[in-house]
Amino acid sequence: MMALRGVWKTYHGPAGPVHALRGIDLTIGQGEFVAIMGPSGSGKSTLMHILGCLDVPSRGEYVFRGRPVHGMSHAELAAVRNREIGFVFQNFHLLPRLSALRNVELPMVYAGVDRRSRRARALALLKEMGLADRADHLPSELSGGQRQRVAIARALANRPSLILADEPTGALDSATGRDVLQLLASLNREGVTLVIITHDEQVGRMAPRMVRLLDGRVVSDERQVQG
Amino acid sequence: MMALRGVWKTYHGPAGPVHALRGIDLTIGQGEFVAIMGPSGSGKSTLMHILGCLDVPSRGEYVFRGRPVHGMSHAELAAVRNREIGFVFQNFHLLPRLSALRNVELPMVYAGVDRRSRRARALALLKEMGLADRADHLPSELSGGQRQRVAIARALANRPSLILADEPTGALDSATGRDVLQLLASLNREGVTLVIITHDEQVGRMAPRMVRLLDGRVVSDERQVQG
Ligand SMILES: Nc1ncnc2c1ncn2[C@@H]1O[C@H](COP(=O)(O)OP(=O)(O)OP(=O)(O)O)[C@@H](O)[C@H]1O
Ligand SMILES: Nc1ncnc2c1ncn2[C@@H]1O[C@H](COP(=O)(O)OP(=O)(O)OP(=O)(O)O)[C@@H](O)[C@H]1O
Ligand SMILES: [Mg+2]
Ligand SMILES: [Mg+2]
Repeated sequence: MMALRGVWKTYHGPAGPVHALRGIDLTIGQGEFVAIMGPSGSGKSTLMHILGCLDVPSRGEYVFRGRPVHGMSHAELAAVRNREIGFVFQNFHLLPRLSALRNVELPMVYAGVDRRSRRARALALLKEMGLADRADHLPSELSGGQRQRVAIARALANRPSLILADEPTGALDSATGRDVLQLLASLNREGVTLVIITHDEQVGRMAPRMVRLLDGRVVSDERQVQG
Repeated sequence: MMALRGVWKTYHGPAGPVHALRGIDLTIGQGEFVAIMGPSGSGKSTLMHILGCLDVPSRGEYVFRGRPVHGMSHAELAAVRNREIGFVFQNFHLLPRLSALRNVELPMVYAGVDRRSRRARALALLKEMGLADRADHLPSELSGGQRQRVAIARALANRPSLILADEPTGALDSATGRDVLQLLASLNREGVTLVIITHDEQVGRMAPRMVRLLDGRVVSDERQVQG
């Protein structure tokens, strides 16, 4: 469903060009569960932004569900992201002036879901994340791990067919992290495509497939026994 | 050097009072290395803000180096923080319009260090963090783990006698995380007091002393064999 071919991403940094991705070939099929690992700075978050149609390659092609992404208009890309993709960003990107509840409702607002249904769904998701009693708190009134869980709840709001999660358990204690991962794994068993960036080898081992980056390149791409 | 007695911290949240700390008794001596662990929302970051004189208890006392903190003026607290304490915050709190280099220099600017010395020290710290070639990048032009390392470099800038680090390796791959922890452990061997909040049991085991929080209380406080 997603095919990157010869993808480069170059930033024009203050000290000269930074080639964050250097010729990535990667195909991920519908319903797969892929872990992406690699050292800090190796290009994982950049790769996720391209997979999620949030950014465009500097070179190469990205075909998403049979459609070349560079051929899509801004409006089409925004619609694809809203309806089909759930994002958990490395630094959450919650809206600071909206409560946890409103943050989780936001993708449903854009998708045109009626008020009653989106409120019910947002509350159910927060409850699943153990945050029912934090629904009205602003992000600044939440702990780091609580913000991360709000970001996860928001990613699931529109029941996306693809979830891109950048270190979704980074701020969580192991018990809470395990609950979150089991929820994501169960969504994958229902057919949701799941791509998780992680620094945690234990988390990485849960996926049937492991892609490792180094300096903007794929250095290994392997099936693995899950454990 | 730091003694909390009967410390409560109550936030007035939108859904009613939240008792983030509920009667904390904790004494940490000069030169100790303490790990603080506990579930998401258990009060760890709140505890760190009180230890670091960034916030005041709602009830109870905090004596820092023999001086009751509630007796200090704003100016005195700011001076203590700047000269004696290095903070690594859970969400980094880098200034978005300053480069990595300038962010690391900032505590030294406040401490009155001359331009040449602070630039040399900031560059040396960034080099130690593997970020020499990112000195002029803004935080938005850095990866998550690179921002974390800039935050760590900044915490060390004024050679503080106390380092309070809230999940300092959360965004780092294991190799980079290990390097950072070894640097912090070596500072502790030189006499720096080190308090690390972590969700990672492996990181926690590196400290000779482990304090665990649950629902705003200390539930265990133990010497442990380091490993
Ligand atoms: N806007 C930008 N301008 C210049 N360089 C950038 C920019 N954004 C990212 N970079 C650089 O691109 C490289 C890849 O960044 P990316 O965020 O993809 O890494 P990552 O693998 O997610 O790292 P981490 O594990 O630390 O989160 C980094 O070296 C970073 O400094
Ligand atoms: N400004 C605030 N108003 C209301 N409640 C708050 C506020 N700040 C924090 N809280 C609540 O206080 C509790 C403790 O927060 P704290 O950030 O200390 O937790 P933590 O142990 O660091 O969690 P994590 O591991 O997720 O970072 C949380 O339940 C949080 O929702
Ligand atoms: Mg990243
Ligand atoms: Mg915290």
